[in-house]
Amino acid sequence: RIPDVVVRRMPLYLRAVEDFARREHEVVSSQELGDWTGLTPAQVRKDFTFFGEFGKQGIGYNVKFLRQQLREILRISENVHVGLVGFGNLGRALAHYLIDSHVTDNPEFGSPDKLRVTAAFDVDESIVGTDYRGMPIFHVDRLSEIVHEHGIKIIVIAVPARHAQAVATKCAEAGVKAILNFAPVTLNVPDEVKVHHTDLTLELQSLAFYTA
Amino acid sequence: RIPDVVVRRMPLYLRAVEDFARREHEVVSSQELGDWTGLTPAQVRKDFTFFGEFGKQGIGYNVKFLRQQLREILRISENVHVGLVGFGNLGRALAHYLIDSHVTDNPEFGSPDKLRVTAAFDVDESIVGTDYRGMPIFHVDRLSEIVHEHGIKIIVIAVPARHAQAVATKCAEAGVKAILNFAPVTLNVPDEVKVHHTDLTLELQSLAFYTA
Ligand SMILES: NC(=O)c1ccc[n+]([C@@H]2O[C@H](COP(=O)([O-])OP(=O)(O)OC[C@H]3O[C@@H](n4cnc5c(N)ncnc54)[C@H](O)[C@@H]3O)[C@@H](O)[C@H]2O)c1
Ligand SMILES: NC(=O)c1ccc[n+]([C@@H]2O[C@H](COP(=O)([O-])OP(=O)(O)OC[C@H]3O[C@@H](n4cnc5c(N)ncnc54)[C@H](O)[C@@H]3O)[C@@H](O)[C@H]2O)c1
Repeated sequence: RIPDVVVRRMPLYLRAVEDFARREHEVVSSQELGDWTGLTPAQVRKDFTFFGEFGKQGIGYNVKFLRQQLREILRISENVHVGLVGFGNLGRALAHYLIDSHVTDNPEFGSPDKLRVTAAFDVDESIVGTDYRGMPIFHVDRLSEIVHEHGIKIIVIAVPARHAQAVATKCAEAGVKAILNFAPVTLNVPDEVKVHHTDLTLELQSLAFYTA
Repeated sequence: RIPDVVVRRMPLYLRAVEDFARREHEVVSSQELGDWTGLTPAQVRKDFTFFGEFGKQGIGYNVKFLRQQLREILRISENVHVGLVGFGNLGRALAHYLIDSHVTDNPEFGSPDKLRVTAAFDVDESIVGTDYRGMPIFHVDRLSEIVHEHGIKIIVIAVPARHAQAVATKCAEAGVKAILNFAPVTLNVPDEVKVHHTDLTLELQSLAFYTA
């Protein structure tokens, strides 16, 4: 079992390796990867040991090989379907970002093409049955049916805090594997469902340091 | 100078220490802090060396002393004023979250009381001049004037990508110290302005790992 905190760092390592590949480096050391991601070289090496052999320690990692390994680990080349529960302010902003943003001209940003938001869910009768740029908005009662039909593996929860647990339970029952939770509550789900919680106040808090 | 990636980890260390304090631990080791935050004990010790002496290595860190030090570093007890530029989908969701959310009953969530969003800015004439739960919405042309009047130190940028750089430049000229940028563009600002970029697709990408 790979610790979740290591998995969370993998997209960052992939961005670093993509950047070294763009700059035509053949080899990259754990020191260089550490400098790019802000970790000690020992932390980089320790993280990589969870995934088997990535390259010869002596002269560093082969950039092309490492990139391919990381892309496979993160299933970058597979279509991963995402569902969005809650189409309020945050839900609309996320849909706007995930559906429109990979048209940005900057390769560093924009959602990876293969992460597609294929459906949204809500309870508000005035938006259920409509669509956003081709993405249908269903009533949340149809979550299980649509998760199976669309092969949705990840659900983003953007509902008010008091409704988040009920939504998470529905997701687990529907066979969803992973949840990105924005509501400020700790969700109880079975072990086989992975929950990541995201909190923008952590970002703001670290910025307070610079306000001296 | 403390590396920014270390500063970004400080709120996480603070949450860990608050949790140990809640569970009435007197002392906490770098191993325990590492387990909680998902870092190696060596990474924890290395991060802490940037801030001077936090405690005797032998038996670990005194929880109360470490908590106080971290709260001082992150200016937790000072009122830090935040401005929000862009009051569209994301701006409204952030205001809703930062203004309403610290009424949540769960101490682990909710924005730190002292980070207060005191003003929003936009260009849309239909919302300029109105307010959201007491927070006034000004025209972005008044950014510099309001930043001084309110003593705003941090700006959150939630405008479309093509307008983000112009907003960042206005912020730097107005003396803003730190920017949390949501737009998918790299901002050019003078060195004394700190920019953190947040990207929800990194979170989604790491979750793709669990969809096997
Ligand atoms: N973690 C963060 O940093 C952060 C930032 C912003 C918002 N949030 C959180 O995100 C959530 C959404 O915020 P918002 O501003 O978009 O709220 P909102 O009220 O604008 O939108 C919520 C939407 O959820 C829908 N809804 C309610 N119950 C539902 C259910 N059972 N199933 C499906 N849909 C349901 C509502 O109809 C509405 O459309 C809140 O929990 C908020 O605290 C977190
Ligand atoms: N990083 C992420 O993960 C993430 C997630 C969601 C959205 N976003 C980004 O956040 C930004 C906002 O998204 P949204 O869905 O809220 O867009 P939106 O179009 O709903 O809102 C944008 C708002 O900015 C205002 N605006 C435009 N130009 C302005 C200017 N010069 N000064 C002040 N206000 C101005 C508009 O009037 C509007 O109210 C976009 O850049 C989007 O890509 C990023």
